[in-house]
Amino acid sequence: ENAVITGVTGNKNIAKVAIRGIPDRPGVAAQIFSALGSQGINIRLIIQSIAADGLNDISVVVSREFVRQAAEVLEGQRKSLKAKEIVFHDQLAEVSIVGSGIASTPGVAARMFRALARRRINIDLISSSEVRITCVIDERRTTEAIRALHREFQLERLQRGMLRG
Amino acid sequence: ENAVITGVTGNKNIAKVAIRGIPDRPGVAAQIFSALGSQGINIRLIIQSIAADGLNDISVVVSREFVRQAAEVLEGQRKSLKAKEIVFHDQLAEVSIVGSGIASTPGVAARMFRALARRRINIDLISSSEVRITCVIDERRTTEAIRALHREFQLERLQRGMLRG
Ligand SMILES: C[C@@H](O)[C@H](N)C(=O)O
Ligand SMILES: C[C@@H](O)[C@H](N)C(=O)O
Repeated sequence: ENAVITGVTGNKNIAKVAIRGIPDRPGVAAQIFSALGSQGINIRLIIQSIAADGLNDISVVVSREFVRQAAEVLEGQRKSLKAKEIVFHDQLAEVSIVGSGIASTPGVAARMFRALARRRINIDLISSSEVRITCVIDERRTTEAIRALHREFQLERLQRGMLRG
Repeated sequence: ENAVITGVTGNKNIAKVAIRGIPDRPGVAAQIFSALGSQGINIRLIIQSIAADGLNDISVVVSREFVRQAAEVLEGQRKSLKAKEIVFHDQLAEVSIVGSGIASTPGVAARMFRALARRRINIDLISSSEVRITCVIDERRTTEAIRALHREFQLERLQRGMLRG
C-alpha cells in the first residue's frame, strides 16, 4: 500500500508534563490519569515507551493552559506514586503529517524525520498511528518544520492556514 | 465534550523492538527509520517519550512477522547510532479503545487504565491520539483485557469478533 499524505498540521498551544521513574507495575498509570482526570485536564497525547530496570516514564502532552495545573497535580501524587520527579516544558509545538496507509508504508516516517533532521530540528517526542505521525519539537522551529514537511510531501499549496496556536 | 467510546480492539500479531540509549540530537530518528524503511518493515506504532541526560529510547511496534528482521537491521546500525542496545519482545498484544472526543474528555484514559489495573494487567507501552488509546500488554492477558474494557465502556454486545491475531 502506498501512503497518501493529505496534510501537515502544527499546534503551538501545547506543553508536556512528564512523570519520571515510576514503578512499572499495574495501577501506576491508572493513578496518574485518575489524578489528571479529576482536574478536568485535557490530554492530547499519552506517551509511554519501554521500561528500564523496573522503572518507566510517562510523557503527557496537554493544551498549554493546563500545564501548571497538571504539574501541580502530579507533584501532589509524586510520593505515593514513588516517582523520581515531575518535569514540564511549554516552549513546544506538535507537528504532524496525516494521511492514510502511513503504518503500512515503510519509509514514510523516515521521510518525515529526515525532513526535520536536514534542518537540525530535534525531535523531542514521537507518537504515531495508522493515520498520523506526530513529533513534538521546539516551538521556535514550528514554521520551518511545517514548511519542510509540506515540501517533503509536496503539499506546498496547503501551506497557508495550517498553523494553529 | 463527552467521549463516545465506540469500540475495543485487540491485536496479538504484534511485537516491539526498542532502540535504547540513543543520543537525543537531530538525525538519529531519521537514521533508525531509514534503515527500517529500506527493509520494507511495516511500522504500527512509533513511541518516543521524554529524554534523560541527553539520551533517549524509541519503541517500535511492528507486525510480529517483522520483529527478527527489524531487530537485525537495528543491530546493524547500533554502533553508528551510538545506541546502547537493541531489544525485542514478541509475546505482546495491542488493546485499544476507539471513539471520539477521547483527548478532550478527561477521565477516559483513567477508566481504561483502571480497568486493566483491577485485573493486575501491566501496561508495557502507551500511545494515544484524539480518537484512540492503545496499550501494549502481555499477550496472555489479551482476552481478559478486552473483556474488561468492554465492560468498563459498556460495549459487551461487541465482544465477539473483536479479537484479531
Ligand atoms: C508504568 C505504568 O504504565 C505501569 N506499567 C502500569 O501498568 O500502570
Ligand atoms: C531521539 C531522536 O528522536 C532525536 N531527538 C532525533 O531528533 O532524531
